[in-house]
Amino acid sequence: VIKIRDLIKTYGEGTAEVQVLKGVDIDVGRHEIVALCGPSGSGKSTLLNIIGCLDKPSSGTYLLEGEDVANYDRGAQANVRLRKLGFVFQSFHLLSDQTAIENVMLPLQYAGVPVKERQGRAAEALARVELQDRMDHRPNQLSGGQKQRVAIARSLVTEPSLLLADEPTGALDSRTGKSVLQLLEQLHEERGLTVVMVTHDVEVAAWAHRRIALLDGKISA
Amino acid sequence: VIKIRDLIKTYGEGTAEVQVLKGVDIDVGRHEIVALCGPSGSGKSTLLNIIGCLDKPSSGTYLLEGEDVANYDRGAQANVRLRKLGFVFQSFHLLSDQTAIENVMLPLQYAGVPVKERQGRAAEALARVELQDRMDHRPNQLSGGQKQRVAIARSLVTEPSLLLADEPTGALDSRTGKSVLQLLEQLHEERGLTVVMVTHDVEVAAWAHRRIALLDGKISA
Ligand SMILES: Nc1ncnc2c1ncn2[C@@H]1O[C@H](COP(=O)(O)OP(=O)(O)OP(=O)(O)O)[C@@H](O)[C@H]1O
Ligand SMILES: Nc1ncnc2c1ncn2[C@@H]1O[C@H](COP(=O)(O)OP(=O)(O)OP(=O)(O)O)[C@@H](O)[C@H]1O
Ligand SMILES: [Mg+2]
Ligand SMILES: [Mg+2]
Repeated sequence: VIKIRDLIKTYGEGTAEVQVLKGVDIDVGRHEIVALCGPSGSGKSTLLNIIGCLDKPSSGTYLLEGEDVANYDRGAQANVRLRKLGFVFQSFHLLSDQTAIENVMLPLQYAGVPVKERQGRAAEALARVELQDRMDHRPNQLSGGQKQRVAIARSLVTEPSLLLADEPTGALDSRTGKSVLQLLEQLHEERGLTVVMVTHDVEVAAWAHRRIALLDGKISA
Repeated sequence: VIKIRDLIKTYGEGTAEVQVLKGVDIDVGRHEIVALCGPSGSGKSTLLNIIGCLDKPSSGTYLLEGEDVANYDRGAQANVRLRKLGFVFQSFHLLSDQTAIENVMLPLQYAGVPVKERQGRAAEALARVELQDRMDHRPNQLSGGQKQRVAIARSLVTEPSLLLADEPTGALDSRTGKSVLQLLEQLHEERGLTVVMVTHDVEVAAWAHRRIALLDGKISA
């Protein structure tokens, strides 16, 4: 599903240049659940954003289900994301002027799903993360963990085959975090969902099938 | 230091009314390190915001170092925060158009500290959270855990006697999180810092002197 070779990502220029990813190789197979771990600032979000076609590498190759996406333009990247991916951002990126259910309906709208079906699917996605009582709240009327769960619901509502999640349980208490993992487990069994998740949580990393450690921009395990 | 009785916080009206805090009593003594724990949505951030004079209760009393702050107006609240508190927000609230060091200098500017001293103290605060190499980066050039550490540095730069922190290690890996706790431990020993921190992390809660559990808007332990 994911094949990455010699990935390099550099920010800035001249004396301000920072090489964040220093030649990364990654393989993720269909239906795998992979945890990406590493210290703060090691490059995990940067790597996940490139995998999620939200950013481009400075150099290197990236094949997503055999498609050579590393050098796609913005329009093509958006197209890949809509067709194939769900993404949970480290800082959620919800629209502040829309309710929880409106935020979750948005990807379905981009996919051309009719409004009645959008509403039903979004409501169901929110119920699965225990937010049925918060559907009409806007982000500033939600707790940190509730916002995170809206972001999770939004990432799954289009039924993607690949979920990319940046610290998806970071704002959740232990019980709520476990129930999110159970949801992903269930989708994995029912639909063969492939998951790459960044996590600091040792228990979440242990739950995954495999762990990849990133240290100072390089894979160390 | 903190004396709270019968605290109630309600949002919304009529059928949309949500009673988030349902009569909370809390005492925090000088130099105590208290962890506030509870499920997602239980009211922890709401309670911490009231303690931090960022919000007002719907009813109940709150004495901060003997000062009756529950019904202060916005100007008086801002004054209390500047004089007494450091606050680490769950979503950091950094200024996106300012660098890390400028963000950390800001509270000192409000406190009337001269610019050379502001720069020195802000640089030192950032060094203590291991961000000496990221001082001139703006928030969108920082990782999640780096932003969190900037927020921590900013909360401590005015040398407050009371630190209120909403999930201050939530975005940090285990080692970086421990070094933040060591910093707080050190400030506690050197200056008698009092700390109330919301946390989902069992190890952070264990490190505190005492734990308060919030369940559905009420203290349960
Ligand atoms: N402005 C608001 N209007 C209506 N309800 C609100 C508002 N702000 C917060 N709430 C509700 O208050 C409850 C408590 O929110 P709070 O942010 O205090 O929870 P929390 O314990 O910090 O949760 P988390 O661990 O997820 O951060 C939540 O159920 C939330 O939906
Ligand atoms: N636009 C940018 N310009 C310069 N440096 C950047 C930029 N974006 C990120 N960085 C740097 O790249 C490094 C990696 O960032 P990244 O967000 O990938 O880390 P991370 O592993 O996700 O960390 P965390 O666990 O704290 O979220 C950091 O040191 C950060 O300062
Ligand atoms: Mg990150
Ligand atoms: Mg909270």
